This record gives sequence, structure tokens and C-alpha cells, in this order.
Amino acid sequence: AVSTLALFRVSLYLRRLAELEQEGVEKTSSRELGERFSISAASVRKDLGFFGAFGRAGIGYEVHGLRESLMGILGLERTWKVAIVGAGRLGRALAKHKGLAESKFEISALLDKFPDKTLGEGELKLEILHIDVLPEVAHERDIEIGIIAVPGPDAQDAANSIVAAGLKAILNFAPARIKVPPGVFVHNVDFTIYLENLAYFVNRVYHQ
Amino acid sequence: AVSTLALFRVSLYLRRLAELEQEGVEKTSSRELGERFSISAASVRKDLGFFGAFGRAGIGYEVHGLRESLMGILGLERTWKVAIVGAGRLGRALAKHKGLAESKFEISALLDKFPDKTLGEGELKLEILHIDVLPEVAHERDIEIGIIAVPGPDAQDAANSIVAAGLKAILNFAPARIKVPPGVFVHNVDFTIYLENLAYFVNRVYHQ
Ligand SMILES: NC(=O)c1ccc[n+]([C@@H]2O[C@H](COP(=O)([O-])OP(=O)(O)OC[C@H]3O[C@@H](n4cnc5c(N)ncnc54)[C@H](O)[C@@H]3O)[C@@H](O)[C@H]2O)c1
Ligand SMILES: NC(=O)c1ccc[n+]([C@@H]2O[C@H](COP(=O)([O-])OP(=O)(O)OC[C@H]3O[C@@H](n4cnc5c(N)ncnc54)[C@H](O)[C@@H]3O)[C@@H](O)[C@H]2O)c1
Repeated sequence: AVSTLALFRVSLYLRRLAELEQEGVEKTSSRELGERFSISAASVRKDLGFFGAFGRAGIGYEVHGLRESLMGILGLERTWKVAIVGAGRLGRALAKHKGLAESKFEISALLDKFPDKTLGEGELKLEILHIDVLPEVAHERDIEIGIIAVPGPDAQDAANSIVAAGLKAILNFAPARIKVPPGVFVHNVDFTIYLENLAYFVNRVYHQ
Repeated sequence: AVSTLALFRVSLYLRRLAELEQEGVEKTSSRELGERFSISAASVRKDLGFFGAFGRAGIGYEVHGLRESLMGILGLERTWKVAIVGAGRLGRALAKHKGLAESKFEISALLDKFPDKTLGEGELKLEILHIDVLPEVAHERDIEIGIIAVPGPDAQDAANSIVAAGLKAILNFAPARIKVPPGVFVHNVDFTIYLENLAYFVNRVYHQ
């Protein structure tokens, strides 16, 4: 089975390749791709080989070609449409997040169970729709991924709405585990893992 | 050098150990610790060995003891105080995020360059302070980590405020790279990596 962690690493290599391409670099090595993340050259080669992207011994990888082929492997040659369920503070912050503009993901709908109370935000270009219209909207706009931005106790309800509308993947920001039928993929976002990462380094350097 | 990815894996093992402890399980194995994340038993043993946590051949690991020692290694026996810079949509969503309650991280201050405009939120228990008081507040409340929740163009300003106040680590949610002096640790949050992960599985199962 492909592991989530191996895919994360491929996403990291893709970001590095995008940077190299912007700098006009044409060739790179497994060492260069992994060094910023402390991933060994051997691990980089293993990851890329697993996905069928091979370099040429002694020459390394062609930046543009490798980037194209990894985009193809991850299914990123096209734009993916995303619906955000929960138009509160987080949902609206996600909808306006400029970091999405450079990605292959487009927020195509923003929905809430109380759409009237949150319509105050003039600068939001997306209309806030009632959650009950998700099935029609998902079909019309080809939406395949749902983001959950509701409080923990409402997370399962939101997941049920997303699954019922036929979406096949969920990015869950709520602090609660959700149950979904087989064939629906879920990733739970937990930023405290990054805080633990920072705490380790601060502890080691300043508190030992 | 300890790699960020190895630390992420240790954080994942810690979450698994917390679950096992809640279920009353007393012994576990490297296979059990890694299987949900598709990490091989050998990699788990290698990670834990690197940080000095060894199991006993044939018997495995003692759940409670291993959890305690990993908490110690990551510096998580105590609470870390955190300041959020930027009290807009995302900053307020982070301040109220219930997922923090179970972690070792406590939001001790919420600051903004325009604190008056955002004070409308009655239910927020944290006062929104002006960013200029971060040095005094960080000293009084022992704050060591800063979170950046400002727009991209303001991210470097926010980073400068955090560094000037003496904080040693930054979790950056803004879609912009920030420069910090040596000895200050930064982690950039990019949730599009998780969307890429989901796209890979949906593409493989439904679009091949
Ligand atoms: N994982 C992270 O990184 C992270 C960070 C910040 C906040 N959060 C979490 O995000 C969630 C949202 O936080 P917030 O501050 O935006 O809350 P909020 O109260 O401002 O917004 C929640 C919205 O969800 C709507 N809602 C509730 N149930 C719904 C349903 N079944 N269908 C559609 N809409 C529904 C509500 O009407 C409300 O508008 C919380 O669970 C919080 O813990 C996660
Ligand atoms: N990485 C992620 O997962 C993620 C998700 C959602 C949003 N975002 C990002 O989070 C940021 C905040 O988004 P938002 O929707 O909350 O924006 P917002 O406009 O609602 O809030 C930003 C706040 O920052 C304050 N601010 C600006 N410069 C400041 C400074 N130097 N010091 C202190 N305060 C300052 C503003 O006064 C404002 O209140 C954006 O950069 C957005 O792209 C990231």
C-alpha cells in the first residue's frame, strides 16, 4: 500500500522542484531534493523509484520532466474542485486563503447550516449556501473533495452530508474522528504536531 | 541532525500510544505502533532507537513507559505558552480550537495591529492586545512560541515582532516565506499537501 508519509515526501519534492524551476535550474540530484528536509539521497531515490520516476545514474533528474511526471502521478494535471462545509471563522479563512491560488485546488462552494447569519462578509466572493443543496451543487460544479470546518460535535453530521452528496475525500479540521464508508478517503488536520516539532528544537537548544 | 519528518513520526506514535493507553492496553509492538500509518515495524524501531527508546526483543514496548519517555524526549512534560499574532478569522479560530485543550500548548495571548476592530467577539475569553505589547506580555506570561495568522504581505513584520519579543519558535500560517535569525525555529503550515494526498487516492481509485 502507498503510505501517506511517502506521498507527503513526494509533495515536498514537488515544492522543491517548483522552486528550482522558478530559479531556472535544469538538473537536480536526489541529494538536492531531500537536503532541506533532512531526507537522505537514498530515501529520495527509493521514493521516486516507487512511483516510477527514475533518474539517470551520474546525471540525476531533469527538473521540468520530473516535476511533470510527479504531477501526473499525484493526479495534479487538472484542477480539483473543493467544497467547504462550515462557513464560520475557519471556513471563511480557508476560502480566502491566498495560498490556494497557486495550487491545483479551487474552492467551488462554501456551505453552512445557518447561511443567513454569516453573510455579513462583503469581501467574500463566494456565496454562502445552505448545506442541504450540497448534492446538487457538487454535481453541477464537479466537486470531489469536502473540507470540514465545523465544531467537533457537528463533524459527523457534516461528514454524512459530504458522503451523501457523493464526494470521495474529506479534509477534516474538526477535533473529532469521523466515520465514513469504504471508498471515501479522510485526512484529519492536527496542527499541534507542528507545535510539538518546534517544542522539541526549542527544548533541545534552550532548555538542556 | 534530527529530521522534522522523524519527529512527525514520533508525534504519530505518541498519538497511537495515547489511544492504546485510553483503551487500557499495557504492551504494544513496533508493528502495532506503525501499522495505521503504513510505517514498517523496522522503521518504528529505528525511529525509537534513534531517540533512545528501546523495546525488549520478543516482548515489545510497555505503553505507559514508552509514552512517558517520548513525552520527555519531545519536551512535552510541561505546558508551552503560545502567542497568536493576527486576531482575524484564522487567529480567532485557532484561539478557540478545542483540539488545543488536550495538548501541551496553551494560547496565552492574542495580538493584532488593529485590536479595536476585532473586539466584537463576546465569546472569546482572551483579550485582543496591541502587537506592540508582545515583548512585555511574552516576558510576564513565559511565552516561547508565536503563531503567525496575518496576510502574506504582513508575515515578515509579524515575524520581526515575534523575534524582537524573544520568542524562539514560529508556526507560520501565512502563505509567505519569512526570514529569521539563527536560533529561531520556523515551521510553515501548508494544508494543500493534505489535499494532494487525498487527490492521489481519489485519482487512483476513481479516475484510472
Ligand atoms: N485543525 C486545525 O488546524 C483547526 C484550527 C482552527 C480551528 N479548528 C476547528 O475548526 C472548526 C471550526 O472553527 P470556527 O472557529 O470556524 O467555528 P465557528 O463556530 O466560527 O464556525 C462553525 C460553523 O459551522 C457551522 N455548522 C455547524 N454544523 C454544521 C453542519 N452540520 N453543516 C454545515 N455547517 C455547520 C456553524 O453554523 C458555524 O457557522 C472547529 O471544530 C475548530 O476546532 C481546527
Ligand atoms: N496555512 C493555512 O492552513 C491557512 C488557512 C487559512 C488561512 N491562512 C492564512 O492565514 C492568514 C490570516 O487569514 P485571515 O482570514 O484570518 O485574515 P484576516 O484578514 O481575517 O486577519 C488578519 C489579521 O492580521 C492582522 N495583522 C496584519 N498585520 C499584522 C501585524 N504585523 N501584526 C499583528 N497583526 C497584524 C490584521 O489586522 C487582521 O486582523 C492569511 O495569510 C491566510 O492566507 C492559512
